[in-house]
This record gives sequence, structure tokens and C-alpha cells, in this order.
Amino acid sequence: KKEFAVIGLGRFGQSVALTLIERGYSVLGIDHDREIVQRLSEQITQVAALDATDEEALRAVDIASFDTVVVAIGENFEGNLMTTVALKALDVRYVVCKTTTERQRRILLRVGADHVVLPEHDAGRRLAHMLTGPGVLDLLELEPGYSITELRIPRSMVGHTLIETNLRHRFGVTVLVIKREQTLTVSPSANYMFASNDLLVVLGKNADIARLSELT
Amino acid sequence: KKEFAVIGLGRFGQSVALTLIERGYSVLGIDHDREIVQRLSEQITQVAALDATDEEALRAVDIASFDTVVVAIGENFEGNLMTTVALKALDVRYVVCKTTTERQRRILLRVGADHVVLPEHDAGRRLAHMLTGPGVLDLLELEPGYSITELRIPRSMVGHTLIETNLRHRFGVTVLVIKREQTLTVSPSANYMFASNDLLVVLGKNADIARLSELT
Ligand SMILES: Nc1ncnc2c1ncn2[C@@H]1O[C@H](COP(=O)(O)OP(=O)(O)OP(=O)(O)O)[C@@H](O)[C@H]1O
Ligand SMILES: Nc1ncnc2c1ncn2[C@@H]1O[C@H](COP(=O)(O)OP(=O)(O)OP(=O)(O)O)[C@@H](O)[C@H]1O
Repeated sequence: KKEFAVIGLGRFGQSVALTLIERGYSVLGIDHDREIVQRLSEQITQVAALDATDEEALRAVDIASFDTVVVAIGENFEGNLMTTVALKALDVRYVVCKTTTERQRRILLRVGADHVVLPEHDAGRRLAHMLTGPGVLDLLELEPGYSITELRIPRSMVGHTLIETNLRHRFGVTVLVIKREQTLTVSPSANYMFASNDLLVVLGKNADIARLSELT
Repeated sequence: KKEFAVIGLGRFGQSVALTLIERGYSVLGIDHDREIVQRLSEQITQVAALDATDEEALRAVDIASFDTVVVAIGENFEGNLMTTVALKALDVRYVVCKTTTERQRRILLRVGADHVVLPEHDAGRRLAHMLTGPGVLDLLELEPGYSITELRIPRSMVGHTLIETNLRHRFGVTVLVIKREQTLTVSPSANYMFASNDLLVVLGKNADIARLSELT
């Protein structure tokens, strides 16, 4: 089984570590704040209090033996950068970093990070999409401007069939799945009758989906 | 057109405000740090430096005239809570908050928040799902344990048709969309031939999708 290390146990790092453990993996959690390490020692497989920018300290916990190391250090970009460089110098196979801006992301990729995420930036975009599409609940952007979106059924569609609503012609969207209570109907047939508590999962351009979600 | 206010212009708040502006909406950005307000005054429609827990200060910028107010104050939960209570006391129609833990979320909902997001928590879960499914790129969880997932095509499927791979019987997953370069094939036909750079968008149980993504 794969082994993971998570450096930086703030809100994001804790969530990564605890979800990996929930899925049955073992995790080494690292932070330079002894209090945080102490508090999490019961929930994380193994913990260590050290400064991750110190190559000797990383060598001492045999960091290179972990398949994947997540660097979840936030505010201090220099610490984030120095840690990433140290991990690659110690031949860690796969390093994932989190950072704040596109510019920082490019720098981290250039010094060897294998994957970089921008959690607050992505979450902010997702919320803005949800706020500007009234019934939008969640979305997965397949490419810029084109997404799979989960939205509440517009009232005017209730009591009509999928073919009667003519969504493909009127909005250019495809209904992939319909969720009603705990039941999921995949690739619904033309004569599916919509009910008031249906949730639609549709694919299309963000602008077309926003038009559909404004339908009342 | 709808008007938005965003209180707290940290990483998350900025991303919400700037994405709303990108989509053509006007935004009032509020922060008690004058330096941040100064730095963002060119990019955000209107800005104000004030302490959002102060009801008089909120009344002075006519906060109740905004359709939606996002409270993006992080580390200081008390400030987050007092701001939410003040907004609801001033009759703001729709208040969205961000916070860190489930417990804090329940408290915010009880004092009147209309919607609460946990950006770092959700981003951490999403990354952990991606790390434990080798080819997984992104996912939209429709209900706990059941999601739509974007994943790289397993090598052993390349050169075979959809019907030959028999995914529904072997893994219990449905292929909703296939992405190749900039082309999206929705509800692919049985004789679709897979290529090495295809990305699959599949629906199924997280555990079944993880099994599929471990296929080499
Ligand atoms: N050099 C370092 N070595 C080990 N741990 C570190 C180092 N620098 C920072 N950390 C730890 O990383 C964690 C996250 O850092 P920080 O709080 O700056 O980021 P953040 O982006 O606000 O976090 P989050 O949003 O995940 O709560 C903190 O717990 C901090 O103690
Ligand atoms: N009472 C308040 N009134 C107005 N602004 C506030 C108040 N309290 C905090 N803020 C601002 O909210 C912003 C976000 O707060 P903070 O940095 O504590 O959270 P954070 O969760 O680390 O942010 P992020 O992850 O979005 O960067 C900061 O810019 C801060 O100045």
C-alpha cells in the first residue's frame, strides 16, 4: 500500500491527512508547531515536529521512503519553496504543493513540484459560479468555460418530460444524470417526467448553464 | 443585475470578488486592513475599509442593499460570527460564510447564515481522493461515496472499443463523457475506440472508480 507524508498541518493539510487515513492509508504528519503535532498525534498514524526546510531533519524521518509528500505550508512562500527544493534534492518521487497565486505555482513547478493546487483560489471561483447561477449547487470544470453542473430543477420544468423541455435546442445543454432523493437516473430517457425535488446534472457551456439556471 | 459584497479580502475572498467581476457583476469589497483595501481598489468595483463586526459601519455602506453578502473572514471565528449576526440584524437577504469546522458551520447556520462553505476542508478531501486514485484528475461528489470523476485512460484500454472494455460489468461505472484534446464526446457509442490521450468522465461509486483508476 502507498504511504503518504503531509507537511504543514493547517486546515488544508489536516483535511488531506485525515481523508487519506479514512481511506485506509498510513500518513506521517509533520509540522514545526509542537502544539499542533501533539493535538493530532491520536488521529494521524505517525507525527513529527520539525522544520521542513531543514534537509537533515527530513532525512532523519526517511522522507524519501514515502511515495507521495504533500507540502501544505501556506502563508510563508519561502518556507514552501525551500521545503519543495529539499524534498526533490532527497529524491522524493512525487511532491504536491499548495500555494496562493499562479506566479507562485509556476515557480514551484520550475523547482520540481510534480503537482500544485490553489485551494482558496479554486474554492473562490466555485462559490462565485454558484452565486451567479441561482440554482447551481456544485460544478466540475472540464475546460475553461465548459463544465458539468449540479443544479436545482427550474419550477417551470416540473410536470413536463425531458423531451417536452427541449433543453438541448433551447440551451445547448445535455442532461447526464437526474437525482431524486437517493436515486440516480443516468442518461434519462426522453419521456422522463420531472418532479419538484429533482436535481439535474448537466453538461454544457457555463454561460448556457447559467441561462438555464435563471429559468424560474 | 444582482449586486454582491465580499467581506474579508484574503485569498478566498479575493478569488470570489474577482471571479464575480470577471462574470460582469459589480462588487463591494470590505476589509479592516487598509493596506489590502488600497491594493485592491483598482480591481474591485468599490472598496471600503471598516470593521465588519460594527453594525453602524455596515449601515453606513448600506450593506442591506446588496442581494448577497459573502463573509470570508477566516482565522478569527468570533469576528466571523459577529459579522454574520450583524448582517442578519440589518436584514441582508442572503449571507454566505466560510469557516473551518463542521461545528462552526452548524453555529453559523443557527445564527442565520444562509449557506456555509469549508474551502480548505473540501479542497483537502478532493486532493486526497485524487492522490489515492492514480489517474484521477478531478471529481464532483453527488452524494457521499458516489461521484462523477475525471480520470486518465488506463493504458490497457487504449486501442479497444468502449463495448470491448465492458466497464459497466467489470467496474459498475458509466462513461458519461470522453475528452480528447479540445473535443468532448458525450454519451459515447459502444464502438468508440479509445486513444492514449483520452480523459474519461465516469459516474459510479468512489470505491469502484478507484478500482478502475488502479488499472494500468
Ligand atoms: N517550515 C515549516 N516546517 C513545518 N511546518 C511548517 C513550516 N512552515 C509552516 N508550517 C506549518 O504549516 C501549517 C500551515 O501553514 P499556514 O498556517 O501558514 O498556512 P495556511 O495556508 O494559512 O494554512 P491553512 O489554510 O491550511 O489553514 C501551519 O500549521 C504551520 O505550523
Ligand atoms: N472584523 C473584520 N472586518 C473586516 N475584515 C476582516 C475582519 N476580520 C478579518 N478581516 C479580514 O478578512 C481577511 C481574511 O481573514 P484571515 O486572513 O483571518 O482568514 P484566512 O482564512 O486565512 O483567509 P484566506 O484563507 O482567504 O487567505 C483578512 O484580509 C482580514 O483582514
